Amino acid sequence: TKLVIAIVQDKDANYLSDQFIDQNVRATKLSTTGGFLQSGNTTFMIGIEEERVPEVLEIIKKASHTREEFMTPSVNMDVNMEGTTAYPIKVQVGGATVLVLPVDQFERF
Amino acid sequence: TKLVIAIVQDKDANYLSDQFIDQNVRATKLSTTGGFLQSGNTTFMIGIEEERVPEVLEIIKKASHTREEFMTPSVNMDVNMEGTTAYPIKVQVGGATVLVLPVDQFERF
Amino acid sequence: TKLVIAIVQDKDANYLSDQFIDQNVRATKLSTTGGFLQSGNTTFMIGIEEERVPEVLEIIKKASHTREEFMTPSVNMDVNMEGTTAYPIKVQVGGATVLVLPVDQFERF
Ligand SMILES: Nc1ncnc2c1ncn2[C@@H]1O[C@@H]2COP(=O)(O)O[C@H]3[C@@H](O)[C@H](n4cnc5c(N)ncnc54)O[C@@H]3COP(=O)(O)O[C@H]2[C@H]1O
Ligand SMILES: Nc1ncnc2c1ncn2[C@@H]1O[C@@H]2COP(=O)(O)O[C@H]3[C@@H](O)[C@H](n4cnc5c(N)ncnc54)O[C@@H]3COP(=O)(O)O[C@H]2[C@H]1O
Ligand SMILES: Nc1ncnc2c1ncn2[C@@H]1O[C@@H]2COP(=O)(O)O[C@H]3[C@@H](O)[C@H](n4cnc5c(N)ncnc54)O[C@@H]3COP(=O)(O)O[C@H]2[C@H]1O
Repeated sequence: TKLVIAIVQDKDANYLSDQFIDQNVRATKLSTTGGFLQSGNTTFMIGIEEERVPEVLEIIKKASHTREEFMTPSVNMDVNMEGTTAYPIKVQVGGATVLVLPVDQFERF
Repeated sequence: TKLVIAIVQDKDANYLSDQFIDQNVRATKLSTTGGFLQSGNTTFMIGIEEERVPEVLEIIKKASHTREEFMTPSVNMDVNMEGTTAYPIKVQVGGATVLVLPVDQFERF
Repeated sequence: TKLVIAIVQDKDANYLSDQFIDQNVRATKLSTTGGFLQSGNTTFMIGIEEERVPEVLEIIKKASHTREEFMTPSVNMDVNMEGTTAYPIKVQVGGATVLVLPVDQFERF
């Protein structure tokens, strides 16, 4: 057994949870805070057989890797009533930091 | 030193905490969420001398193992005023998932 | 890479966070509860290169070691209006419990 610790953005946490359920990966979720931005994020703790670690890392990567998404900034109606066109802009979202720890003993009571 | 991580049901957490105090086991508690049921549970982190690990696992097992308890379902009085008899039913409660991790260094400042 | 887990008092957490930012130490914060006093404290999780572990322990030690501070107890004005003199008293504050765990694999996605 290994313990996988994955720190992801809140916005990717629910999708990642669903992926774990689909792939029968048991997990526990913690509400955490980023040291730098001081904003909320989510940490998963996953006890998993060693031979399934690559599969779990692949699930995390697909569900929460850093990527660019187009976002249309919310336009403040007061600014310009003449039919404002809000152009979509590219922003970076997501990202996951993952640690795999050795486990001496795993028990279920 | 080893780090024991124990994930237990909220309803067993206080009793387990008391047992740790009685047996002089130092512990830190985290509020966590189950990946599958998405409901709250409790995770303990316990830094303990290696030779006391079996004792700590025994305390966790006794305090929070999966067991059947009789529960009398709360009867809604509106349903049937003719002196309802609520028969006790058997339900499964408790359960603990425990990981023991190796520790390279342990310090108190 | 190693995983440093540091449990400190809430009152030292912000100062320690700032020190980590100054020294470019990446960290994640958890709100936790002490097993004995059942009061809130803060746990940091820090994934760090092995050669920087002594430096991180030194930062934690300086920012949150057990020390004596003078505190002037808040005097309840109702008690004695004749110009109460509240003498400062020495109290113990701070303290950190730190575990360094081995890490098999570290990834950023
Ligand atoms: N080695 C490690 N150990 C423990 N936890 C770790 C870690 N590396 C990352 N994390 C956790 O993952 C979150 C996202 O990190 P990421 O590197 O994607 O995204 C980071 C990074 O792009 C940037 N950042 C963080 N520290 C920085 C620094 N000292 N200088 C410049 N940028 C920084 O700010 C973003 C948010 O950082 P924040 O601390 O709020 O939130 C972090 C932190 O909670
Ligand atoms: N894919 C699946 N298919 C069918 N049934 C499933 C399932 N995943 C979970 N269950 C069932 O649901 C219960 C609650 O799981 P949950 O993930 O909410 O809450 C879990 C989770 O927070 C934690 N946990 C269990 N195994 C874990 C692991 N390998 N790694 C990390 N956390 C684990 O302990 C809690 C209780 O686990 P426990 O095994 O006693 O009880 C589990 C199990 O009986
Ligand atoms: N059985 C006992 N008998 C007499 N006094 C006791 C005791 N257990 C704890 N104490 C005292 O109470 C303080 C607060 O403990 P608490 O468990 O609430 O809060 C603890 C706990 O959350 C964590 N901690 C300490 N040692 C730990 C360990 N080995 N494993 C996990 N968490 C630990 O660090 C916090 C501060 O610990 P610290 O040692 O500075 O300070 C401790 C210690 O001085």
